[in-house]
Amino acid sequence: QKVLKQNDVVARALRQRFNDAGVRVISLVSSPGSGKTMFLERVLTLLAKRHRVAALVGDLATDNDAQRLARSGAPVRQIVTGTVCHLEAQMVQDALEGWDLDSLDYLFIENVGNLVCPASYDLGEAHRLVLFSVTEGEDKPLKYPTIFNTADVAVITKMDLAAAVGFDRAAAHANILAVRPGMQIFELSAKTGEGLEEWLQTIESPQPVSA
Amino acid sequence: QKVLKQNDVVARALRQRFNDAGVRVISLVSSPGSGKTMFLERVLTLLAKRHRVAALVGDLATDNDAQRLARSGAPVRQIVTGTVCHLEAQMVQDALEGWDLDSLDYLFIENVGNLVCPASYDLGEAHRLVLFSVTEGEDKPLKYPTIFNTADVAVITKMDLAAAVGFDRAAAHANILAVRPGMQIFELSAKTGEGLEEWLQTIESPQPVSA
Ligand SMILES: Nc1nc2c(ncn2[C@@H]2O[C@H](COP(=O)(O)OP(=O)(O)OP(=O)(O)O)[C@@H](O)[C@H]2O)c(=O)[nH]1
Ligand SMILES: Nc1nc2c(ncn2[C@@H]2O[C@H](COP(=O)(O)OP(=O)(O)OP(=O)(O)O)[C@@H](O)[C@H]2O)c(=O)[nH]1
Ligand SMILES: [Mg+2]
Ligand SMILES: [Mg+2]
Ligand SMILES: [Zn+2]
Ligand SMILES: [Zn+2]
Repeated sequence: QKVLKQNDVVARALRQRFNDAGVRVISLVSSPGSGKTMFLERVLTLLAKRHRVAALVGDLATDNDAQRLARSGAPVRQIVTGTVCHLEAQMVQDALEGWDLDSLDYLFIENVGNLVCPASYDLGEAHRLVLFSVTEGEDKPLKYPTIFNTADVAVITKMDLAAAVGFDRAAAHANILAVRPGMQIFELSAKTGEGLEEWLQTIESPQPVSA
Repeated sequence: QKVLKQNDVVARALRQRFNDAGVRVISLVSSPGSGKTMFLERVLTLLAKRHRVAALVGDLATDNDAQRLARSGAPVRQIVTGTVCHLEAQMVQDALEGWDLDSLDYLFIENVGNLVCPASYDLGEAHRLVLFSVTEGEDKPLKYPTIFNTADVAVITKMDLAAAVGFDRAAAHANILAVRPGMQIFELSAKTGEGLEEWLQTIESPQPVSA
């Protein structure tokens, strides 16, 4: 008898709502400072030209990230979590109040910077990205396996710094595949734009992105 | 009537034990990958020449960090927390089993990489460092205020990369002081060794380091 956590009940209802409205929902998790917001700034700006996009972003304090994302012109809302170190489905549901999901093609959800708790909270998204910057060490997938196990795709960020930090690309890939065999891995730089188009093509393709 | 959390009871007892044994206990918190282990590798190697040092390190999985720290020759133990994203005083007490604290001058405790939960768990340490690398963005103190509020000193790491990432030193200092006025801030690179001696002098000075 599987006891559905309260969060899973709300997440399932959200997923149904998203599917009914035809909104593709993509969430991002990472360590603090791995580059979620900078990545989204680029993605929202590029996608907003061709699609109807919006974003939610969670942080313990400040609305700094929402202000940065709002520069893209897309509707953005900040979820201030206070002391909670992850987003929950209920917070997402509350934050969507008054938004017409039928008028959206994409909704991005940036989670609180944390490589642990966010892994256990389904937000109703169709697709979850785990970002991992070249500056934080190639061992993160081995040390924080669950966040990689519960994501669909890994995105290695800040590739423009790879040479400066002596990033060991083979080790990083091997570590990701050790905890999540077959995981799709993208490499990009939100600063230079390198690699961004390859990832965008996967979400703009006609076939739906499965969880 | 202040209800002491169970953790606080254990932490108080540990602090008493540390004081009685004359061991100076210093803990480190940060985001994943900010450089706690590399900093400690250097510090243990330098201090082991003149003092009796040991270390405990917490991670969800692997003993990678303990292996790296053990290269210094100091006794090191890994605490594998499984799914718990922070260290607790009880884990520290259990890990110290069989160690003779009277034979130590310094004990370092590296916490799990996480800018949230570790702030609420006293480990009995006399001194807590929050590390913050130049690569993760100058806004971290504003977005994760509690971890800065509960630390004694801030250490800005990876200063050798400051120019490459366009690190805004003034903004970082202003943000730290906004959430923790008067906080002592050190800047260093564990890679080049720059700035390390300045910090070491503060812990090797004759007067005890207060919490
Ligand atoms: N060189 C370089 N720096 C980057 C890149 N992406 C982000 N950064 C920098 O990394 C730091 C953190 O970036 P953010 O986008 O704020 O990271 P975040 O994951 O959203 O951080 P939190 O929301 O606090 O968890 C900032 O100083 C950015 O300028 C990149 O592709 N290349
Ligand atoms: N350039 C440079 N890189 C550093 C420095 N300190 C650490 N690093 C790099 O940063 C990455 C992470 O360093 P670690 O020491 O493993 O970080 P940590 O905080 O112990 O990581 P967790 O234990 O997983 O939270 C590694 O790739 C290190 O080589 C430094 O001073 N300069
Ligand atoms: Mg952000
Ligand atoms: Mg470490
Ligand atoms: Zn949490
Ligand atoms: Zn925790």
